[in-house]
Amino acid sequence: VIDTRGLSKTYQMGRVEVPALRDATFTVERGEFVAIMGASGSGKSTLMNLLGCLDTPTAGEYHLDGINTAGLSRNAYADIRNRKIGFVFQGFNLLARTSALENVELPLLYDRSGREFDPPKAAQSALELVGLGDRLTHESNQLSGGEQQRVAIARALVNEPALVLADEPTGNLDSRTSVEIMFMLQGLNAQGITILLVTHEQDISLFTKRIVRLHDGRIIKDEPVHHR
Amino acid sequence: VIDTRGLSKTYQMGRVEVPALRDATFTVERGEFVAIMGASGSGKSTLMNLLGCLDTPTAGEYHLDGINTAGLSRNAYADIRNRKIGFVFQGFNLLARTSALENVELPLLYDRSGREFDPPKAAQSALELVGLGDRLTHESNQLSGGEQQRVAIARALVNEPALVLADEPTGNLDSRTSVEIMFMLQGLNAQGITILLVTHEQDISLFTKRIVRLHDGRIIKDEPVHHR
Ligand SMILES: Nc1ncnc2c1ncn2[C@@H]1O[C@H](COP(=O)(O)OP(=O)(O)OP(=O)(O)O)[C@@H](O)[C@H]1O
Ligand SMILES: Nc1ncnc2c1ncn2[C@@H]1O[C@H](COP(=O)(O)OP(=O)(O)OP(=O)(O)O)[C@@H](O)[C@H]1O
Ligand SMILES: [Mg+2]
Ligand SMILES: [Mg+2]
Repeated sequence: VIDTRGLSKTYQMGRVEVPALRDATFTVERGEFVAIMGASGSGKSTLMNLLGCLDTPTAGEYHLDGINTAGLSRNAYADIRNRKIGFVFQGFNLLARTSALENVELPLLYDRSGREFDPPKAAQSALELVGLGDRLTHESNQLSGGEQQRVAIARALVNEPALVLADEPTGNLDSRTSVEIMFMLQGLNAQGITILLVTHEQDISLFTKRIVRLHDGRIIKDEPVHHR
Repeated sequence: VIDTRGLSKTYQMGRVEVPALRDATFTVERGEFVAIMGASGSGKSTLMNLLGCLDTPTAGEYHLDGINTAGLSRNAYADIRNRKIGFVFQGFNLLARTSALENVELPLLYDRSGREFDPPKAAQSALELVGLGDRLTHESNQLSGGEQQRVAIARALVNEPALVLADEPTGNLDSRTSVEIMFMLQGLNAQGITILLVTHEQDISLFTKRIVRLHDGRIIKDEPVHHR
């Protein structure tokens, strides 16, 4: 599903260069469940944004499902994103003054894959899956931090993507709610959905099957989770 | 420092009432270090916003430093906040298109306590204290999630408040950076600064001296941290 070679991203700030990701080479097969870990500022979100086709690399290659993303137009990039990828943003990225239900319906309104969806019904069941069945009408600023985070998770899952990229999906959740979300993600993975999940919590990484560790923009470790 | 009696907050959404905080009665003395814990949606941020004079209760009393906050005008509320309280927001609340340094200087530009500050110097040392000495010129969207969170922490500390209210200050930080922040907060507490900190992580609560646990808007537990 994911194949990167020498993937790099250097941010340009005036004359200063910030090499956020350097030379990342790794492969993820269909159905894997991978945790991306590393210190604050080590390049995790930068990597996730490249894998989610939300940003373009400054060097290296990224093949998604065998397609070389370098050759794609902006529209093709957006199209791949909407069809194949569910992205959970570290900052949630919910629309303000919009209800939880409407936020989660949004991807279905843009879906052009030809699949049949009933947006309000699909959105409601995605919100029930993350424990927010009683918060459907709340707007983003009428929800707690962890509730907003769970709306962002529901939105990423609602159009049944083949690949889920979740950036710190449990950062604002208490342990019990985090475990519920991780069991839910394990269930999706058991159905064949490929999941990459950034986390800084050791306990959360133990729900996955492989850990890729970043340090200063480089992959320094890539090994299976041992306790299984 | 903090004395609440029957403190309650019910949000009104059209005809629906959401009782986020019910009957919270507790006292915090000067120099205490308290963790506020509880499930997602249990009322932690609602309580912190009331204690930080960012919102007004729908019932009950809150005395801050012996002053009954019910009798205060909006200006007096803002004045107390700027002088006495450093607030770390769960969503960071940084100004966009503004550098880390300028974000941290902001409280000093509004400070009317008469204390002498050198804003750029004070802001730089606050950012160095949280490990961001090399990110002073980055704007908010040029910083990682955990770096933004640390700018929010530095901003709350820069005008040397007597009371620090931190809402999930380590939610986006890796373990090592979290520990550095907790050691830094313990150091401030040892100098007599009163700290209330919302966290969902058990490990983080062990750096504090007392845990107040919320469940569905009520205080169900309030006890010292045992291992000390
Ligand atoms: N403005 C609002 N209008 C209506 N309901 C609200 C509003 N703000 C919060 N709520 C609700 O009140 C409850 C408590 O919210 P609060 O933000 O205090 O929770 P929390 O304990 O901080 O949760 P988290 O750990 O997820 O941040 C939540 O269930 C939320 O949906
Ligand atoms: N647009 C940008 N311009 C300049 N520098 C940036 C930009 N975005 C990120 N950076 C820098 O690149 C580095 C990596 O950022 P990234 O967001 O990938 O880290 P991260 O591993 O996700 O961290 P965190 O765990 O704190 O979320 C950071 O040090 C950050 O300051
Ligand atoms: Mg990040
Ligand atoms: Mg909260």
